[in-house]
Amino acid sequence: DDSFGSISPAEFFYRNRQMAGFGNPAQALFSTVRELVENSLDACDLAGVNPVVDIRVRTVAPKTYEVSVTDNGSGVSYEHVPEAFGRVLFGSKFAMCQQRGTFGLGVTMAVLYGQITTDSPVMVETKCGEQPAKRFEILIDVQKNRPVVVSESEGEREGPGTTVTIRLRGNLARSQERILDYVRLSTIVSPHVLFSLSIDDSHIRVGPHTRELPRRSRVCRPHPRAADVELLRRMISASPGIRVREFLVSSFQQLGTRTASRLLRFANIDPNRKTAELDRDDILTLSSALRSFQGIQKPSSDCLSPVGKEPMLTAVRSLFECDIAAYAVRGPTEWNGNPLLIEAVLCVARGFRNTSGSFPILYRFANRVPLLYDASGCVLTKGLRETNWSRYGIMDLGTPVILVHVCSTRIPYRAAGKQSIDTIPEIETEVQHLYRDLGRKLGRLSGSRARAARESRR
Amino acid sequence: DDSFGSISPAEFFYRNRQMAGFGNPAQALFSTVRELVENSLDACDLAGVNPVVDIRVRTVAPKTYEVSVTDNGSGVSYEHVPEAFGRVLFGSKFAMCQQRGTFGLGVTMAVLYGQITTDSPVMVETKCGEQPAKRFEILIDVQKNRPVVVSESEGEREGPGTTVTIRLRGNLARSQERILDYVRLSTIVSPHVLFSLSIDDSHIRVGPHTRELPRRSRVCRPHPRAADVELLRRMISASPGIRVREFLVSSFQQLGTRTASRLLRFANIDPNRKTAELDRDDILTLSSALRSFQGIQKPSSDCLSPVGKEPMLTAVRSLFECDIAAYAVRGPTEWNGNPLLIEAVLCVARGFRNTSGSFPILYRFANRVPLLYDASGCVLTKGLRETNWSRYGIMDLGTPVILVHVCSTRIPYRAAGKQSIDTIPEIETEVQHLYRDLGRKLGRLSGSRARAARESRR
Ligand SMILES: Nc1ncnc2c1ncn2[C@@H]1O[C@H](COP(=O)(O)OP(=O)(O)OP(=O)(O)O)[C@@H](O)[C@H]1O
Ligand SMILES: Nc1ncnc2c1ncn2[C@@H]1O[C@H](COP(=O)(O)OP(=O)(O)OP(=O)(O)O)[C@@H](O)[C@H]1O
Ligand SMILES: [Mg+2]
Ligand SMILES: [Mg+2]
Repeated sequence: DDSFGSISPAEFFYRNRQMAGFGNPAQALFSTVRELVENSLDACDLAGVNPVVDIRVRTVAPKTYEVSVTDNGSGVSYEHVPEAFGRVLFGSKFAMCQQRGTFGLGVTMAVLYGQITTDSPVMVETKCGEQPAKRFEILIDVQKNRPVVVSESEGEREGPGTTVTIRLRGNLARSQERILDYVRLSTIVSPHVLFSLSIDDSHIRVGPHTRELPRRSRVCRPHPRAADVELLRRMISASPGIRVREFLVSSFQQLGTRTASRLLRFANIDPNRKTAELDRDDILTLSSALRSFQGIQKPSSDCLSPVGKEPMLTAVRSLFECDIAAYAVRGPTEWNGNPLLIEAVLCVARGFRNTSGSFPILYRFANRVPLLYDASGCVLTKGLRETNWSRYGIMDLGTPVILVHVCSTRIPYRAAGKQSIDTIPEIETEVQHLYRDLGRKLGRLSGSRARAARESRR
Repeated sequence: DDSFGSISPAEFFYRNRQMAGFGNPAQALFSTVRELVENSLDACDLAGVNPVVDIRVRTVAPKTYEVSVTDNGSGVSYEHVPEAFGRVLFGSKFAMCQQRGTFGLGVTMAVLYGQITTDSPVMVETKCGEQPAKRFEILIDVQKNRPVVVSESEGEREGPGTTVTIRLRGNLARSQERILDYVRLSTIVSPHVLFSLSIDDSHIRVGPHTRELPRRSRVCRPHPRAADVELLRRMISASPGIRVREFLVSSFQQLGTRTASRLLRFANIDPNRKTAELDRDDILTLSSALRSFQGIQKPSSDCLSPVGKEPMLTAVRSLFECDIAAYAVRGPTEWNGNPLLIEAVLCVARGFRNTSGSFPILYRFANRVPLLYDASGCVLTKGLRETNWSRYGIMDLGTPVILVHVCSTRIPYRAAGKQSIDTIPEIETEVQHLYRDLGRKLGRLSGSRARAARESRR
């Protein structure tokens, strides 16, 4: 009875850190690198610069490493640094637009893991806008889910950007390959980034493959398909005094006055009633109508940030030796009202070990991030296995390689480590269509190439 | 910049409900049943009664269901009912002993899902100890992660226990089979329970297979292997004024005075120093010593609750038509200091479709709960595929079926839906040993049966 109590979200993720990708030393080292790199890339998107991301992994003791990631992004403004790094479920990426970060959890998990394995605080050096550069050392009070600022001092950096340094126990021998793959594959979906990766004495540079910066994703209004009862109630309490038709038009995307009128007629709700007057049955009816009415356009793609055909093909060709390559895209559409677009490249590559599979080799990406673990349960892998690739005549061309990139304002990850996407029906459908489109496109390309080869031999 | 903020844990799991098993209507209906049933079974364990659990799923509208689960367990005391059902990360099961519940999340997710799909509050009727029966209707304020008590009134039930009723959108056609499997398989690991399951007009009763009640698991002190820096610091701040050797002996299990003295000598720490005087290097050294010193016994199994050989074999034989069956157990041992035991039955069953696999059919269980989703990434499935079953001569005996039950004070689930166990090295090792033990045992049993058959034919 006095056994009842709460735990903080930090305590939850401390106890269950394997759900966030910190369950064993090898994966924790990988997750630390990827959480820091993704924050740097999001910050560079904000800053609108040609991103330069420098990653250093240095062995400081047996199975103990210092990971340091530096970027020329927007920096973090001071009043937010302690909570950004020392509080779980705190961040700047909760709005509805495509970004790599989404939970306000990632870097704090790395800080937590470093702290529990080496008792070291995170070191953050950042310069934001006109503020002078500052340096912080931060620990996390896990039970209270709040930061402990160990020290705060002047920083040395001259331009805007951030360096984050974490010391942790890991297993470099078992995660080095994956860290290398992560950085190389990141250039497929962030082809405009210059990555520098140093692991002890080895050093590589990858990218950029393109100079052009991607268009920034914008925050969009929710789409009608997103209107479950909870969301609808929140939107109504934000606009209590207006008429329901004006409420719909001003609160949702893709709802003009005429469509809103037809929807309200379909739902049998008087368009002139005030939102505050809607009772519980009206709200249920309206929610149901918004999610089933057929006259509504698909969402706009302003809030998404796909790589696009030319940059993605260029990046794939820089990374792989491709004979032929095809690009296809599905969307923008939506899943539960979240804008969704899926793009992919299918190519025939040389230089792979002879893989006697009946499927192409699959590389998965979501919101401009490579997914390297937990492939077996991912919707992208399931779709791969359910596609009959041999009918396109591509399985005997060489090694087919498919790189799939899912873009959404919300990715339905299966766990907080963001390595695998849930089998949501709408996403499954789009993936299946996309794979078939790609199979046909590459089949035609290879067919015409074979014909051209025969022509030239005559 | 004003984009910085926090979200509550309820908001986190609202946005990411697929991580908790509520990503689509079919799985949400299943998850609602399982979360309620597991709470009922934990409550019956506390009450020390022969459990009677009544489950009703009733279609109330197209794809809309009322799920109601009734138990004769301990009940929920009133002051805690609102938060138990209307607050995420609030519960009574955070202590270190084996229980089905662990996060303080499950029923609140079902309440949340019911609320956002049907706008209905949960209905809880409960009687706890000498308190009179009470009935509550509760909604959850998702953004603030706190309950909203819609109504509170007298209840009708006469004996201790609880009924929880939730209305939600689901997809019964696609989850009915799994709900039936869940209830039947629950009798393997909770063989003392009487389950009554009604789905619209159909009704089944399953169990009990045994009358004897399981021994209750007890809360144990942490094992030295659990002493990461965070845990050690917390334990030290709970005992600041005592000498470090006494601290070790009183705070940890399996550490007597002699072993503690040897460990402190190994760590080069004076046993007479006060814990409050230990500096940061001492704490790091002590943590490392506790986790590597070789002279410490494995944990006690008091905090665990395995089914045991006879009850498990009895239950398997009641559910499956088995020709031969073998039981094996590994442990108690530990993973990251968490006490761990794994038991399993391997049998040759009749009545299965001819499965031309190279592995036995696998049924997975953790802490007396069947795991029915996400098999592909689970450590139990991985171990199955890595075992060479044919060498035991059992793959041609009929349909081999293996039922594996992992018991621990903490199960490293891969996601909050608790359907799949992470590949933690210590657990992987125990699983592999267990499968081989079982293969040999069943091989010998079948060999001796074959010999007996030949003898009787002469
Ligand atoms: N290198 C950086 N440059 C600028 N801001 C940063 C940087 N690293 C972290 N931040 C800020 O700290 C916040 C918290 O980071 P954290 O990784 O915990 O969450 P997130 O990136 O928002 O989401 P996720 O958990 O999905 O990674 C971010 O939202 C961002 O505002
Ligand atoms: N049928 C019941 N009988 C008695 N207590 C109950 C019952 N259902 C819920 N509770 C109480 O409500 C609390 C919250 O339940 P909830 O399912 O959210 O969390 P949990 O069971 O502790 O952990 P988990 O999230 O892993 O299920 C429980 O800890 C328990 O104390
Ligand atoms: Mg992040
Ligand atoms: Mg529970």
